[in-house]
Amino acid sequence: MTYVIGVTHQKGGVGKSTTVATLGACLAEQSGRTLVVDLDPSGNMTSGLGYHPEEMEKSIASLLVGQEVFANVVKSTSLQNLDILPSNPDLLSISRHLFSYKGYEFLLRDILRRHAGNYKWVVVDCPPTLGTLTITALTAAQLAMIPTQLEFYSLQALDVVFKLINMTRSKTNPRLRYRLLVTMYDRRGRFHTDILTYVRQHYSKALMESVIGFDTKVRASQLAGVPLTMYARSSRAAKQYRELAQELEAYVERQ
Amino acid sequence: MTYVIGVTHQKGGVGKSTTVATLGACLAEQSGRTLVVDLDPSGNMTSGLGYHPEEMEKSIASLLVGQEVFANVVKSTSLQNLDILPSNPDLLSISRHLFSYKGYEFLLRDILRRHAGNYKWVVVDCPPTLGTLTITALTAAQLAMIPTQLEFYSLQALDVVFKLINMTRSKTNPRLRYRLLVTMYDRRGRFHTDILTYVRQHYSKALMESVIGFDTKVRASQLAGVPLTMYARSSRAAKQYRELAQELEAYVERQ
Ligand SMILES: Nc1ncnc2c1ncn2[C@@H]1O[C@H](COP(=O)(O)OP(=O)(O)OP(=O)(O)O)[C@@H](O)[C@H]1O
Ligand SMILES: Nc1ncnc2c1ncn2[C@@H]1O[C@H](COP(=O)(O)OP(=O)(O)OP(=O)(O)O)[C@@H](O)[C@H]1O
Ligand SMILES: [Mg+2]
Ligand SMILES: [Mg+2]
Repeated sequence: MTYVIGVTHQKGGVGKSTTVATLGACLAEQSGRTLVVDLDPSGNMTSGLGYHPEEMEKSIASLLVGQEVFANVVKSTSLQNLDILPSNPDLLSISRHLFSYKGYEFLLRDILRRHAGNYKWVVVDCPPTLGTLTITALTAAQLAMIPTQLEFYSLQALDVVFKLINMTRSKTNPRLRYRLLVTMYDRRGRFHTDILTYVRQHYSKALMESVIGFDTKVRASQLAGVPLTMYARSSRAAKQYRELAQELEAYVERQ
Repeated sequence: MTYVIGVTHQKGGVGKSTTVATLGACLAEQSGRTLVVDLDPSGNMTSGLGYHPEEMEKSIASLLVGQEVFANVVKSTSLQNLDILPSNPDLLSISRHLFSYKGYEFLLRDILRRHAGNYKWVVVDCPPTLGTLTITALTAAQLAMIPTQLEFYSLQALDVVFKLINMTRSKTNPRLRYRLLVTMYDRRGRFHTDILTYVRQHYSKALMESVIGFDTKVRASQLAGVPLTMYARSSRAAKQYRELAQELEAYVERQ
């Protein structure tokens, strides 16, 4: 049974793309065949795994509108057990036209049901807007993972993300659940520590136990276009993402 | 003569909203009457100045579609000389329908020409997508300011921002110029320092001299809903944004 995770947040720069690439790498290493999907027209996640989005002739965009078949779009990565459906700039114009396509919400779900059956995990990166691309990811997912920084702007935007999740649950995907993931936690000073206490109280049931700390190795690995688990295997963030992968496996087994 | 600055970048979390609120406050303090405009449906900039976007009955959204007049939407802030056109959640659905509105690109420009003549500066916040709202801001602006972190994902997205600026220049606003602003510069370690050297060489003519450092007082002021220049007057980032305001004044005088 394939388990699909959609990684979303309207707030920009909270670590969505970093989480999809790094969590995907950890699941591939320790759990089973994993597919990461880049639904962000900016293509950050695609480039973080070593590809150049603007050179991708075939991307998830052509798959969504039925111009390409899955086998021609999916690519292997530098990691065994990890494949990618890459993004490219075409995704921007596709996202604008999807609205007028009846049943667009189910496009990704149907593609994954038909072609991703032999993957244990699928992890989908979303852009920082709650538009059509995010809706197709949430309709396809069993879990919406919401990376969030311990900062006011990130937390303020959570309400509208929850609204979209509830709307998706009632319209296209009744099984959708969600979990928050704290990212870029800065242990220096009290600012983040105080907010973490508030978040643990306020969102207790929905919060992943794993916390991802601030780690400059993340940035260096993205500059190199190499997954963090290869670039800096024993870095703090790589360990924390491995813990997150284990926590997710246990969470899914309990379902 | 009113000078309009649009603050934009497709990359999320680079400091767009922080720059509009803080630069707006500095221009109001040291230069003249300033209007900040929140074109981001998430409303971060509106809340950073102490308002609650979801409580704003009237916002820039109703102004753009002609349902409200300027005088009923504009609000004063806790700072003298600084007014705001706030955002609210309606902006999300407006942004989707603007595409089909002939000449939508000129809506904000025309509103500012008609009603903002007695402001010296107008600074506009944009969402992290290059859609209709960003296009209306770039059409109204003399300068596109692009805050960018010294990180691969931020720099990678610059090409598509430049493309949109060039497109706007040829279609709706021939006078548009652009400048990059380095934000959240982390002086610890070599990672940012090395990239700053590269950026200074690669984008030399387009780079503002002022650099905004990483400063946790920024986050604390946003949690408090108070402009940084009031919340932590002598903080490093407040000083750097004041320097930026001075640099802009000199830049505009040279034009
Ligand atoms: N744990 C971490 N430690 C340090 N830096 C990090 C960490 N996670 C992410 N970053 C950096 O923070 C920035 C934002 O991360 P990322 O691009 O993954 O966020 P995003 O939510 O995908 O952004 P967008 O909204 O633009 O899609 C990137 O430059 C990335 O390198
Ligand atoms: N100079 C700074 N020092 C420390 N933190 C900062 C600084 N500037 C911005 N931040 C923090 O970084 C985060 C991102 O900033 P901000 O929300 O202004 O970016 P943005 O580009 O407007 O994001 P979005 O793409 O979501 O609109 C915020 O939590 C903010 O508090
Ligand atoms: Mg991203
Ligand atoms: Mg913003």
